[in-house]
Amino acid sequence: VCRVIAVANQKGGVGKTTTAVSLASAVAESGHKVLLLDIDPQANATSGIGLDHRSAPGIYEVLVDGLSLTHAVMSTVQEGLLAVPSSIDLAGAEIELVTAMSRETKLKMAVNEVRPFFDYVFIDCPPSLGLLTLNGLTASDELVIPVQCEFYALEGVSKLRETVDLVKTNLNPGLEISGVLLTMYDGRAKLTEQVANEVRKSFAGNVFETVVNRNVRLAEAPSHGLPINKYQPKSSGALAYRAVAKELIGRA
Amino acid sequence: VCRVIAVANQKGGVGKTTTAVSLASAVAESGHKVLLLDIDPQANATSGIGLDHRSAPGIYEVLVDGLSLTHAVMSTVQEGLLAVPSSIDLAGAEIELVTAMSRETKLKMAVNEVRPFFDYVFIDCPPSLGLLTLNGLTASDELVIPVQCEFYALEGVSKLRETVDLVKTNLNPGLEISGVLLTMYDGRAKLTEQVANEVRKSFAGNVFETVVNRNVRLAEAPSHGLPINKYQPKSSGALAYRAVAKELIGRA
Ligand SMILES: Nc1ncnc2c1ncn2[C@@H]1O[C@H](COP(=O)(O)OP(=O)(O)OP(=O)(O)O)[C@@H](O)[C@H]1O
Ligand SMILES: Nc1ncnc2c1ncn2[C@@H]1O[C@H](COP(=O)(O)OP(=O)(O)OP(=O)(O)O)[C@@H](O)[C@H]1O
Ligand SMILES: [Mg+2]
Ligand SMILES: [Mg+2]
Repeated sequence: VCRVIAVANQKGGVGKTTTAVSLASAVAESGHKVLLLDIDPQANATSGIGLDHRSAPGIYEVLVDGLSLTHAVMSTVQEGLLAVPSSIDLAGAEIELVTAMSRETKLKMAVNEVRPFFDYVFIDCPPSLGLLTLNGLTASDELVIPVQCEFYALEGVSKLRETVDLVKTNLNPGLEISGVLLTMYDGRAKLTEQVANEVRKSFAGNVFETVVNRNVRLAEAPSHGLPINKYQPKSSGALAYRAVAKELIGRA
Repeated sequence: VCRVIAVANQKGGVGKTTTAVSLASAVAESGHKVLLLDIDPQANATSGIGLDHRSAPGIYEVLVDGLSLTHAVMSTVQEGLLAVPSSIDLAGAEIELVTAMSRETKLKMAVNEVRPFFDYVFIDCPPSLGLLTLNGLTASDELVIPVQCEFYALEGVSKLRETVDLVKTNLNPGLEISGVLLTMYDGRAKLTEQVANEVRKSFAGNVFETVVNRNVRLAEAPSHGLPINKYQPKSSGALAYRAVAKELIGRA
């Protein structure tokens, strides 16, 4: 069975891309067949996994021109991990898709074609609740929500939950939150504990045991085009995402 | 003369809201009449300045219903600073505006009406290059670009510059970049220096001298609904934003 997992949170800079890239790579490292889809026009996951976002075809051609995903996949530095690059053109797709037929389910149709080839599909979403993120949520079985342990990130979580409910009612009844991941966790900061407690209360039982501490290696890895398990395999960042991968696989 | 300044960068979590709120408050503290507009559906600047984002009317009514800004302004804890709140409804405005007449200039028309009452107007933009940010860039004379000193934030800067050129050619010929602000600066981290050098090279002469160091007080302030100069007036964050305000006022 293929598990399709969106990594989404409309709050910016909470660690969505870092989580999608690190998690996809850690799950592939443990022997599974994994596909990473970058549906953010910023194309950060594309460069974070070492691909060129000017290379075509990519996710834009899949969503707007109906290209099959199999024609856009590329191999990566991690064995078992394939990826489909995003590109800057995708920024135009949000407006182009508004008037298209079945605009929210374009990605779902494309992903359903490739499910037989993969155990896991991870989708890195942009920091908004527009048509691209709606496509990501509609195509997915599960949702991982990275939450930075700070005040503004906490505010957005209730809005995200509302959106998930809307998607479940109208577009994808099977969508479930598979877990909230606390990122950039700093055990010494009072604010971190306050936010973590708040999140654990409102998502009781659905918060990953593993927290991802702030670790400069995670911020350095993308400048080398490498996922953390290839850049610094023994860093606290790599260990944390291996532990998250183990929890995620165990939650099937 | 009223200076209208957008604070924008499509990369998420780089310090746009922290900059808009802190800078607006510091400029008001130094005796100027200031208006803060929150055009992000996340409404972080609204709660960061202590307003309620469920209160109506707000920026949604201005953009979609044509309400005058004067009917939406609210006073804040900082003397000389008024603000117009955002709300979650604004997320729908992007799709609603797509088919509207002169959709990119709605905010510009509203802002031009209130210029006589203010010395500075700051506009906090969402992390995307959609219609809301386009409205912000079209309404503005200047643009302040916060850049977090990390790799992904660097990647987005060239795309932002392209968008600014497009806006200048098609919608707002007078738009100028008034400065790039380096945020969450950590002098000990190699990555910070690498990114800072890259930014100073590509924006020669247009980077604020002041850098804003990572300072936990800045992350704590919004949970109290206070700008940093009211929450911890002697913190390094408050001092940094006072220095940025001074530079900005001097750059007229
Ligand atoms: N645990 C961590 N420790 C240190 N730095 C981190 C950590 N997680 C992410 N980062 C860094 O923080 C920044 C924001 O993370 P990232 O870009 O993954 O967030 P995002 O939610 O994908 O942002 P966006 O909303 O723009 O898509 C990046 O520069 C990233 O390298
Ligand atoms: N100099 C700083 N030191 C420490 N924390 C900071 C600093 N600047 C901002 N922050 C914190 O970092 C997080 C991201 O900042 P902020 O929300 O202002 O960015 P943004 O660009 O407005 O995000 P978005 O893209 O979601 O609109 C917030 O939790 C904020 O409190
Ligand atoms: Mg991202
Ligand atoms: Mg913001």
